[in-house]
Amino acid sequence: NYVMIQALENGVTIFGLTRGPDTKFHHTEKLDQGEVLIAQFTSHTSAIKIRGKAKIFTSIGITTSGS
Amino acid sequence: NYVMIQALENGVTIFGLTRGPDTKFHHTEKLDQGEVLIAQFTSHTSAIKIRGKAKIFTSIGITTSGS
Amino acid sequence: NYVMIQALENGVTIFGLTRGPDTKFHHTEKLDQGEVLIAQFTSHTSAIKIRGKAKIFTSIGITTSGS
Amino acid sequence: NYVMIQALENGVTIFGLTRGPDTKFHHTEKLDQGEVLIAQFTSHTSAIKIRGKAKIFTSIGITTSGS
Amino acid sequence: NYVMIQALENGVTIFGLTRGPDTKFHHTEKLDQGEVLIAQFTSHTSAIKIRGKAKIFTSIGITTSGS
Amino acid sequence: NYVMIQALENGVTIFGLTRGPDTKFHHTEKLDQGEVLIAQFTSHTSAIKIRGKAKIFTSIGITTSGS
Amino acid sequence: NYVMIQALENGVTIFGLTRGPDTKFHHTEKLDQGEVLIAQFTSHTSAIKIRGKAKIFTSIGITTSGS
Amino acid sequence: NYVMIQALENGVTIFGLTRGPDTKFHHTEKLDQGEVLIAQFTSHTSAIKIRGKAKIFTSIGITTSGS
Amino acid sequence: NYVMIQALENGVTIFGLTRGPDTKFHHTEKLDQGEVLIAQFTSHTSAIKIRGKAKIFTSIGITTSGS
Amino acid sequence: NYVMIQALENGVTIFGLTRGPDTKFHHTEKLDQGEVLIAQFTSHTSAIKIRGKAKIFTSIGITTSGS
Amino acid sequence: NYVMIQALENGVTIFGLTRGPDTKFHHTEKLDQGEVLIAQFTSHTSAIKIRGKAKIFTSIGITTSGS
Ligand SMILES: N[C@@H](Cc1c[nH]c2ccccc12)C(=O)O
Ligand SMILES: N[C@@H](Cc1c[nH]c2ccccc12)C(=O)O
Ligand SMILES: N[C@@H](Cc1c[nH]c2ccccc12)C(=O)O
Ligand SMILES: N[C@@H](Cc1c[nH]c2ccccc12)C(=O)O
Ligand SMILES: N[C@@H](Cc1c[nH]c2ccccc12)C(=O)O
Ligand SMILES: N[C@@H](Cc1c[nH]c2ccccc12)C(=O)O
Ligand SMILES: N[C@@H](Cc1c[nH]c2ccccc12)C(=O)O
Ligand SMILES: N[C@@H](Cc1c[nH]c2ccccc12)C(=O)O
Ligand SMILES: N[C@@H](Cc1c[nH]c2ccccc12)C(=O)O
Ligand SMILES: N[C@@H](Cc1c[nH]c2ccccc12)C(=O)O
Ligand SMILES: N[C@@H](Cc1c[nH]c2ccccc12)C(=O)O
Repeated sequence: NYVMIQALENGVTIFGLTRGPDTKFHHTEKLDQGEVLIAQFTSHTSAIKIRGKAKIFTSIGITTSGS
Repeated sequence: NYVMIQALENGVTIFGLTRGPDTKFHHTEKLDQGEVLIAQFTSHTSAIKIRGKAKIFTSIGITTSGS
Repeated sequence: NYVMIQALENGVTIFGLTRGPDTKFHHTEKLDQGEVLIAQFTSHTSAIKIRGKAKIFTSIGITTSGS
Repeated sequence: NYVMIQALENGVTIFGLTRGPDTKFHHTEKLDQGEVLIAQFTSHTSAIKIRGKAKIFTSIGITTSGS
Repeated sequence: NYVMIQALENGVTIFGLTRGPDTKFHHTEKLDQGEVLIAQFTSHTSAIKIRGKAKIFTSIGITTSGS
Repeated sequence: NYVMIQALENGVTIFGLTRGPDTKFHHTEKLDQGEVLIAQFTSHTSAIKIRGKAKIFTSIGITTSGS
Repeated sequence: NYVMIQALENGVTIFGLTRGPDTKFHHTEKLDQGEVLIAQFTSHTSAIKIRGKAKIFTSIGITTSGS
Repeated sequence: NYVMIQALENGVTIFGLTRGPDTKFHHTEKLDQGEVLIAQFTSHTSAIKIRGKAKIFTSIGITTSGS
Repeated sequence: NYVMIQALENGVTIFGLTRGPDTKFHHTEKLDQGEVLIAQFTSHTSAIKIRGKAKIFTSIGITTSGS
Repeated sequence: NYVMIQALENGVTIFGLTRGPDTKFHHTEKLDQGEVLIAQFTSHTSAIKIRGKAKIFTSIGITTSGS
Repeated sequence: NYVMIQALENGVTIFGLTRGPDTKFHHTEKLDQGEVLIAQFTSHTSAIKIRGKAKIFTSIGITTSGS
């Protein structure tokens, strides 16, 4: 119940969206090229948004964002 | 119990539909080309609608909307 | 426990049928060509009816309605 | 824990049978050719009967009724 | 935990046997050729008996009764 | 957690053995050739004995009794 | 969590061993050639011993005792 | 959550080791050639030791002891 | 629900990010070349960030960070 | 949730390590060549150490210690 | 949810890291060449660190540390 995001360029941005009736960004994590974030869905995070070029691994498939 | 949506053009719109006796849009998320949203079904979201050209990954299959 | 429906023509109609002793339509969602709805079974929805030409993805198989 | 029924002709009839000590029809759903019903087993429905020509998808196999 | 029975001739009979210390028929369902019954095991039904020519689908195998 | 027994001759006998400290027959079901019984293990039945020629389907294998 | 034992000769003996601090035989079931016993592990039976020539089906493998 | 042991010679010995802070033999079962014991891990048995030539079936592999 | 990280160079840094409304680093683990850390997601750690060249094993895929 | 250890030489030693804040040996089991121990992880044993030449079967792989 | 570590040289060190808000070493286990440790994640251990040349088996992959 987690996803893995590997930045393929500097400045990749990962947004955590709030769980609940409102949907806002509660956290923004910046990754430089090569850095990896492995992040769960949690009681505070029910959606994750990725901006910039990154390889994204999930249990339902793998894709490259930014292209 | 999450889906991944990757915008293949600017202006892709993702609607969260309310869980419960009524079905309304509680949130609209706009994606630009290449951006990715990974979103769970939650106690507030029991259906997701996608408008525009996007690659959609789910545990029951992969498709491209907008075409 | 969700299904994905992709409209292959305008005017595809998706009906949510009520859970419980009575079976009525509690919601009707209209899709235009290319639009996608991903919908769960819920405490209010125990059956889903689809009218019109659409690709339907489920864990028990994939079919094209309307034909 | 649901089945999918796609009508291959007009007038396909789907009966919901009551859960409990008695077995009666609590709901009858009519499908025209091409229409699809995706229906769960529920606290009110413990058996489903299909009359007419339809493609039936279940987790234990696929068959065509009416033939 | 359900089975699917498709009648291959008229007059196929499906018996529901009671759960509990006694084993009796609590319901008899008649199927005409081509008709299909999809039936769960329930708090009232712990065994199912089939008489006549029918295709029987279960999670542990498929067979044709009556032959 | 059920088994399926298809009689290959008349007079196939299926015994339900009691769950608990004692082991006795609580029910005997007779099958004629071609008839099928699909039976669960239950709070009253923790063992099943089969006498006569029958095809037996279980999750751990398929065999033909009586031979 | 059950096993299936098919006697390949007369006089196959199946012993149920008691669950708990002591290990004794609480039941002995005799099978004639071709007869089949399908038996669960239960709150009274935590081990099963087989003497004589029989085919034994389990989820962890199949073997022939007595040889 | 059980193992199956088939003696390949007379005098195969199966020891049940106690669950808990102490580790002692609470039961010793002797098997003659061809005899089979199918034994669960239980609230009293958390380890099993086998001495002599026997075929051992487990969910994590099959081996022949004594050699 | 754990991941394995093997450092391919000296100075690989693994950050544990806090679970809850705030997202901060609660622990930083340094690995020298060849060293391996196997780390769970926990009630205190809901995201893990990796900086430097390392092989990363997860249930959703394997990648090499730092490149 | 158990492992199987088969001694390939005399004097193979299996240590049970205590669960909890301290890590000590609570039991040492000696195996002679060919003997097999099948041991669970328990409320008292959260790690197992093996010294000497033995074949070790686990759900995550098989190896030969001592070499 | 355990891992297996087989030392390929003398002096392999396995550290147990504490579960909770702090991350410290609560135990250090030394292995000589050929020795094997099979260790669970527990209420006291939420991360494991390995230093030295060893083969590491996990459910998410196998690797050799120290190289
Ligand atoms: N706040 C929303 C966030 C969300 C999750 N999945 C979504 C899908 C579409 C739109 C919003 C969302 C929720 O918890 O439900
Ligand atoms: N409010 C509805 C939304 C919904 C979920 N699945 C559906 C299928 C069809 C129509 C509406 C829905 C519910 O929670 O049940
Ligand atoms: N109200 C019905 C709806 C339904 C679900 N599955 C069905 C199958 C057949 C007919 C009706 C249904 C119920 O909750 O049970
Ligand atoms: N009322 C019955 C309906 C039923 C379910 N499965 C069956 C099989 C055979 C006959 C009837 C049934 C019950 O809930 O148990
Ligand atoms: N009344 C029996 C019915 C039954 C289920 N499985 C069986 C197998 C054999 C004989 C009878 C049965 C019970 O609930 O247990
Ligand atoms: N009364 C026994 C019946 C039984 C189940 N499995 C067995 C195996 C062997 C002998 C008897 C049995 C019990 O419930 O445990
Ligand atoms: N009375 C023992 C029976 C048993 C089960 N598995 C065993 C393995 C070895 C020896 C005895 C046993 C118990 O319940 O635990
Ligand atoms: N009494 C010990 C027995 C045991 C189980 N697994 C072990 C592994 C090694 C040594 C002893 C054991 C316990 O229940 O934990
Ligand atoms: N504090 C956040 C950390 C987090 C987990 N997954 C995330 C995804 C995106 C951003 C932050 C996070 C939480 O527990 O939810
Ligand atoms: N006492 C420790 C034993 C242990 C389990 N896994 C470990 C890994 C490394 C070091 C020690 C351990 C615990 O229960 O947690
Ligand atoms: N004390 C930390 C240890 C830990 C587990 N996984 C981690 C990942 C990164 C850093 C530290 C950790 C915790 O229980 O959460």
